[in-house]
Amino acid sequence: MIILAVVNQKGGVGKTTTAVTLAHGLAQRDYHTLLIDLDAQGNVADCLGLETGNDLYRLLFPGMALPLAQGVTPSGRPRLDVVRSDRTTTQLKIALGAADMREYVLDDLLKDASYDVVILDCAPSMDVLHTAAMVAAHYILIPTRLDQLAVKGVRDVLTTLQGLSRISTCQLGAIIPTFYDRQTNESLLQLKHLARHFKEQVWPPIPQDVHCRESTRYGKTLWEYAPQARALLGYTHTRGQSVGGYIQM
Amino acid sequence: MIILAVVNQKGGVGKTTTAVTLAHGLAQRDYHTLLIDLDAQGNVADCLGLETGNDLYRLLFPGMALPLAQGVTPSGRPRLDVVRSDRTTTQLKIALGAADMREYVLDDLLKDASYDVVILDCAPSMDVLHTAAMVAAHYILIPTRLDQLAVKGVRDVLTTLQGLSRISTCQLGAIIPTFYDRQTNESLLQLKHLARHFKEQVWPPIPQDVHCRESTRYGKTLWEYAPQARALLGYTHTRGQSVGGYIQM
Ligand SMILES: Nc1ncnc2c1ncn2[C@@H]1O[C@H](COP(=O)(O)OP(=O)(O)OP(=O)(O)O)[C@@H](O)[C@H]1O
Ligand SMILES: Nc1ncnc2c1ncn2[C@@H]1O[C@H](COP(=O)(O)OP(=O)(O)OP(=O)(O)O)[C@@H](O)[C@H]1O
Ligand SMILES: [Mg+2]
Ligand SMILES: [Mg+2]
Repeated sequence: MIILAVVNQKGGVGKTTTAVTLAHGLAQRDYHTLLIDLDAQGNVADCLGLETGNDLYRLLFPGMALPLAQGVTPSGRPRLDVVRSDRTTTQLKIALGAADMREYVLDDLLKDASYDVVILDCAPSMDVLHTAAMVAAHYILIPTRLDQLAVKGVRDVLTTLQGLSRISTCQLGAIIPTFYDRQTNESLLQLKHLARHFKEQVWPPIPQDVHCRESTRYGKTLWEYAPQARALLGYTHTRGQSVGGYIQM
Repeated sequence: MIILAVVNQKGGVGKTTTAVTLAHGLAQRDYHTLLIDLDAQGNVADCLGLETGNDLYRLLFPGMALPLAQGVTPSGRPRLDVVRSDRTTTQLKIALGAADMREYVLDDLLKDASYDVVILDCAPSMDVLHTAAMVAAHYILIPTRLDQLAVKGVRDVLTTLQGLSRISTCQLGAIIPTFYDRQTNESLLQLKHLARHFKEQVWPPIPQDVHCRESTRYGKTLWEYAPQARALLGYTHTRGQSVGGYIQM
């Protein structure tokens, strides 16, 4: 079983879009996948067209600790299960703040899980669940918009990861540039800046694509709503080979 | 003195851009303005071309409580002072979590302040500083992208505000649609949806404008970097009158 955490303290960079698109993509390729929402906004459920719910609260609240199987919600897509969040996740974070061994709550929850892949969608803040995700995960994926503040967010995540090295073996999986817009200079400039610093850890970019916003409105994943979307297939170059897009995953 | 809090739990909707642009705009119109960064990312300092710093930590850490005047940093622009944040703001939040009367820390800090306007830039998370900001503020401004998840964030903020009515007299000031892109249907659809629900509390939109990202790279405000930027002046209609943009504030 592989555990991936999708993180960036910077907000609105495409964490949830990446987590949902990746999770459904893997489920379609026969991987048994669990997607866990660690954000009180409950956006994972919104993107899948589900009601938000207190699954995470019921699974992790100190002293309650339900077995994983009792807290999981079917997503309505084959081989994809979900642990939903809602406003109760804010209460959960407050309660965990004072609990012993709080960094290991997700590690413990997933110990006996029987999935091929688990994907953790993090909130845009350095909180107790963010730390627990980086302790439980094998790799982190860092989506980033191509702007100065989001790229700074990438460095912040890597600093936090280094600070956890005594209790976590998690490594950087990939940096995923999102909202890539070929027309503007600024995108290209920041992409070059990322590639210079992080070299092959930077994946080809995900194009800016209005289908992402539209699919959320219909509660469908990109694979269901617009299988030909640029955000999935990337840009096609003159030689016919395509670069970027979620399909490269 | 008027205190405004710029909030939306949804990330990347333009909170910091709105807070910095508004603060500098007011300072240029002779209002003595204080801008406080409540987010551990420290993006307010980045947008003003300053080093991030632990001003907020030194002002609010339980038991330390420096007087406001000793924690404020000059912004380098006339009539605009700043209280910066950095990673220490994360430690501050943990310490405040256990403190008595934590909801009033900002109210107490600003009691004797001698500014015309104070602007609070909030992090994208429902934490102790977020609550304290909504207790200290007279009005909240809610920037929102024109997509389903950010608009849901607007309703979340208003639910939180209602929940605080016993300890706060803060009211909704305005909902500010950002990243408005006339070409896409999705922007128009969500704008109409907002206007239907919130009526005259929705301000004319702020156009999508690459100058926002570029100005951050140079550490300049929009007023300094691109005074003719569309995000400032809005769209000009055929009859010559302009709609939207930060200038309407
Ligand atoms: N490549 C893209 N092109 C255009 N829009 C996108 C793209 N990726 C995501 N979006 C849209 O941008 C908005 C923000 O994305 P998303 O919610 O995934 O970011 P996030 O990092 O999870 O945000 P938060 O920090 O609030 O958790 C969503 O409405 C989404 O549909
Ligand atoms: N109207 C706009 N058009 C284009 N880009 C914009 C606009 N407003 C803000 N931006 C850019 O989008 C990015 C995100 O904006 P900003 O950091 O202000 O959002 P935020 O809500 O404060 O994010 P966070 O939730 O992380 O605090 C920044 O790089 C900013 O320059
Ligand atoms: Mg998200
Ligand atoms: Mg911000």
